[in-house]
Amino acid sequence: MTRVYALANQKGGVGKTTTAVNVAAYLAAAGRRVLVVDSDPQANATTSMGVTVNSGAPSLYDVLIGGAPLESIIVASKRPRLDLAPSAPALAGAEVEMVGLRGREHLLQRALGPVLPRYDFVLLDCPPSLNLLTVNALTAARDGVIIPVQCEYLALEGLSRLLETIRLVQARLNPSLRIAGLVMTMYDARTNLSQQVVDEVRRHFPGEVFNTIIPRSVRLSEAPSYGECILNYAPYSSGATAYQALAEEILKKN
Amino acid sequence: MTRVYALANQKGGVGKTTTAVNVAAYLAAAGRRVLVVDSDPQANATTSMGVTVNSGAPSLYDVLIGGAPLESIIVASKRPRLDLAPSAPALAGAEVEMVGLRGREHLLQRALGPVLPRYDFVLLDCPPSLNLLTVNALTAARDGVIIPVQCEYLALEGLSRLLETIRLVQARLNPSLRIAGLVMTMYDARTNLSQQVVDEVRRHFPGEVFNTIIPRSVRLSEAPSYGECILNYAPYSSGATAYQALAEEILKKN
Ligand SMILES: Nc1ncnc2c1ncn2[C@@H]1O[C@H](COP(=O)(O)OP(=O)(O)OP(=O)(O)O)[C@@H](O)[C@H]1O
Ligand SMILES: Nc1ncnc2c1ncn2[C@@H]1O[C@H](COP(=O)(O)OP(=O)(O)OP(=O)(O)O)[C@@H](O)[C@H]1O
Ligand SMILES: [Mg+2]
Ligand SMILES: [Mg+2]
Repeated sequence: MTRVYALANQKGGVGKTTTAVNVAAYLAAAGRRVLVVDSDPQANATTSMGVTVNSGAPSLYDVLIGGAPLESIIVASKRPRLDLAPSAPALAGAEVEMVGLRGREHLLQRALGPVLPRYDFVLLDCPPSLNLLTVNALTAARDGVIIPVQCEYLALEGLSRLLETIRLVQARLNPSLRIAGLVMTMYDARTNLSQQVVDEVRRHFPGEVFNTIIPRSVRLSEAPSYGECILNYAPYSSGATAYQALAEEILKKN
Repeated sequence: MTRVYALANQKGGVGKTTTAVNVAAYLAAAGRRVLVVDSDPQANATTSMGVTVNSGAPSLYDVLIGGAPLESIIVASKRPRLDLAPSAPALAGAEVEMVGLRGREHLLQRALGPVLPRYDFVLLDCPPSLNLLTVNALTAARDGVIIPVQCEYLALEGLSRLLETIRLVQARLNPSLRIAGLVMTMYDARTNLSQQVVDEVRRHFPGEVFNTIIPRSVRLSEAPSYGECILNYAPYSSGATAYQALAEEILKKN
């Protein structure tokens, strides 16, 4: 049974894309067939996986607005068993264009249907907002939402709004939506702040925070400039071992 | 003549709020009268300035959607000569509600008109997207947009899209919109990546990058948890001296 997760948090720069791309790579390395869907107009997941962002090439825009089948835009990544449904800048305009479409919140869920049998995991990378693109991902995420939480004070602030949106989507669009887990990211052991934030999040979400904490590691921020996941770029770095451990936790979670 | 700047970049977590709040504090400390307008539903600028985010209290939502005068929501901050027009979670819904309003891109510009004479500087903090809230800020920003750019590879990617949006707003909504400057943020001297990104941005934007580079400093990320700007929280930290220098550069720019 294919597991579909959304990576969502409207707070910007918390590690949604980095988590989606690197967890996907380790799941594929563990023998699973994995699809990453980039539903952010910034197309950072597309770039991070080494695929050129080309405003003329087929992208998720053509699927959501043009009605093209999802498999017509899927491309292979550099790693075996890891595919990508790329984004493009045109997706920024999709928001307004989707508002008028019937079943506008279910567009991604419907597009995913025919390709699910080909994958064991689907990871949906979201933009930093609670807009229609993110709602589409939350509606399609039948196994839940993975919430990256940066170990910073301001990142705590937005969690209650995210939970409210999740509750709304659960009530109206996707009854099986739940929190698959919160992932603490960019942990800096040299500061007290990081540990304070981790403790606070564990207190508010008992039992829902992944054990694996992702440390701040410059290798993780360098890898996208080479179009590589951390497994290819710096497999022995602290960021790599953390994402490997997180992928293993997700595999065990079934 | 009041100077109005927008702090915008659709890439998330690059330091828009941190720059708006701390530059505002140093401009006020230099004797200027300053207003920060928080147009992000996350309300991070509101929290960072020590104002409680309260979904029932008057906020920018009441101004943009309810037509309330801007001065009815303005509150004083802890520092003299520094005021805030607070945000609230309700602003997240404003996007859809504004789409149908006449002159929807000019709502903030019109609301600012009557209060401008009371201030020397107005800083508009934007959410991490190129939506109607950000377009409103770009339309109101008659002195230009200050673009925080995180010293990370992925932060480079989105700049061309931001420039396109600025060009569109310039052509159709605010002919005086220009780039007031790019601010390099979260510079980490221990990595090569930061310097590479700085060099790249200076190459692409000759003469438009502020000399001041904001270093990564944990004090800057701790300050919001006390509702304090860096000037109050850690005035001798590297982050504080950098934002002081940036405020001086902005003062000289006229
Ligand atoms: N653990 C980490 N250590 C160091 N840098 C990191 C780490 N995780 C992510 N980064 C870097 O921090 C920045 C933000 O991460 P990322 O882009 O994955 O966040 P995001 O939540 O997807 O952002 P957005 O809200 O813009 O979509 C990127 O430049 C990325 O390379
Ligand atoms: N120079 C710095 N050094 C260390 N931490 C910083 C620095 N600047 C900002 N931060 C922290 O990094 C995080 C992101 O910064 P901030 O919230 O200001 O960015 P933003 O662009 O406003 O984010 P968003 O896109 O969500 O609005 C915050 O937790 C902030 O406290
Ligand atoms: Mg992202
Ligand atoms: Mg912000």
